[in-house]
Amino acid sequence: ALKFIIIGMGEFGLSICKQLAELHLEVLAIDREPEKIQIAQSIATNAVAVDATDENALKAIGVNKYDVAVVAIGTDLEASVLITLLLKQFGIKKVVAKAVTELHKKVLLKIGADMVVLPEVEGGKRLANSLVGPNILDSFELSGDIRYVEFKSPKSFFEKTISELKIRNVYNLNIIGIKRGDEKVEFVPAGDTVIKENDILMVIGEMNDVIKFQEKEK
Amino acid sequence: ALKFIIIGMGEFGLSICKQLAELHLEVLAIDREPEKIQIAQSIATNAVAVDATDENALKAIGVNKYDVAVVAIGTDLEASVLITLLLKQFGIKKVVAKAVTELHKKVLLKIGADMVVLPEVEGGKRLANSLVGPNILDSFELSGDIRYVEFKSPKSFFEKTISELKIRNVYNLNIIGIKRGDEKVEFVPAGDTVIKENDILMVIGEMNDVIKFQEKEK
Ligand SMILES: Nc1ncnc2c1ncn2[C@@H]1O[C@H](COP(=O)(O)OP(=O)(O)OP(=O)(O)O)[C@@H](O)[C@H]1O
Ligand SMILES: Nc1ncnc2c1ncn2[C@@H]1O[C@H](COP(=O)(O)OP(=O)(O)OP(=O)(O)O)[C@@H](O)[C@H]1O
Repeated sequence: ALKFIIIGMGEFGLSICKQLAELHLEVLAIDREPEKIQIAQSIATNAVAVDATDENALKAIGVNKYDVAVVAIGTDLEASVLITLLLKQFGIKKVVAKAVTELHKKVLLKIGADMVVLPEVEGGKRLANSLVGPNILDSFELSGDIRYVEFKSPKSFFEKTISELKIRNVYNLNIIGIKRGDEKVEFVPAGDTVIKENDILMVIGEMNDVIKFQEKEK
Repeated sequence: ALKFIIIGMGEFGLSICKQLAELHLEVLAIDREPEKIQIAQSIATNAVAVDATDENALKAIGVNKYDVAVVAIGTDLEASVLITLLLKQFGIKKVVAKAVTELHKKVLLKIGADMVVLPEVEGGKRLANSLVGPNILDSFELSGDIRYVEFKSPKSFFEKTISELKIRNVYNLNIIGIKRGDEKVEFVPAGDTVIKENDILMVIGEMNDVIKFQEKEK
């Protein structure tokens, strides 16, 4: 199983530790502040207070034994760049770094980060997409050009079957699930499924088609 | 069409403005710092420098005319609580607030926020999920109990059809799309589709089933 090292116990780093621990994975938490390590102790497999820009300290912890590292430091670009460089030097296969701006991201990718995430920017985009239609409950990019949208069934859909509505033909969207009250989700529903009032439709499709539908919906 | 007011031009708030503007929606950007408003001017429909805790200033801008407001202030809980309260008082139907911790979230919900988002915490959880398997390219909660996973087709799947693999029966997962190189995504592929090396499988299912599959994968 993969072994993880997370550096920087801000809300982002701590949340990563929590989720990995919940999946029963081995995770080492690093932060230079003892109080942050105190909190991380009860969450991560191990937690050590060190300054991650200190090459000797990293060596002493044996960072080279880890498969994946996340540099979860947002405010100090210099530190996150230096730490990323050191971790790649130590041979860690996958180093993910947090960035706050697109410029930070460019720098981190140039110096060797395998992946860069911007939780604030990505979260803002996702929230915006979910707010554009009163019927839209959630909406985000699945990947590349594909978007997922979850919305309350519009009145015009009530009591019609999926085939009848020709959703694929008319809207170029695909219904991949229907949520009905507390019932289990019906995944990839059959064409003769009748859409009811209060059904929540889970749809995927290409960006342009989903946006067209969202704009039509609002 | 809905009219939006975004208060707080940090990376999160600014990103919301960008995305709404890209969808051709009317958005007013608010921040008390003029330099932040300078940046927002080129992105939002309108941008005004005011202290959003000032009830008279909010009245003067005519906040009551807006349908959706986002209070994108993370570090100052007092300010975000006060602003949320004022916006609800002014009659804005949907007020979304950013929070940094779960405790902040509880407070904001109690005082009337319609929705609270934690971009750092949610981003951390999502990143963790996408890191757990070497073949897993992305993974996140679609909603409630349902998770989406994108992963490189495992060797054991090559040259077999979807029906043959009995993915629904064996893993209780649903293939909702296949990405093959630069080709368009094939949504809801037919059961006789043959899975090839390098295919990226887009799968949805309930949390437990996806986690079981992910743990088996790693
Ligand atoms: N050189 C370093 N070595 C180890 N830990 C560090 C180093 N520099 C910063 N940190 C730690 O990284 C953590 C996150 O730093 P950051 O400045 O990004 O905080 P933050 O913006 O509040 O994080 P978040 O947005 O995730 O809540 C802090 O707990 C800090 O102590
Ligand atoms: N009372 C207020 N009225 C208007 N704007 C405010 C008020 N208080 C704070 N802001 C603005 O909110 C913005 C975001 O504040 P915050 O302290 O959350 O910054 P941040 O953590 O850097 O944001 P982000 O994480 O989104 O980048 C700042 O630009 C700040 O000027």
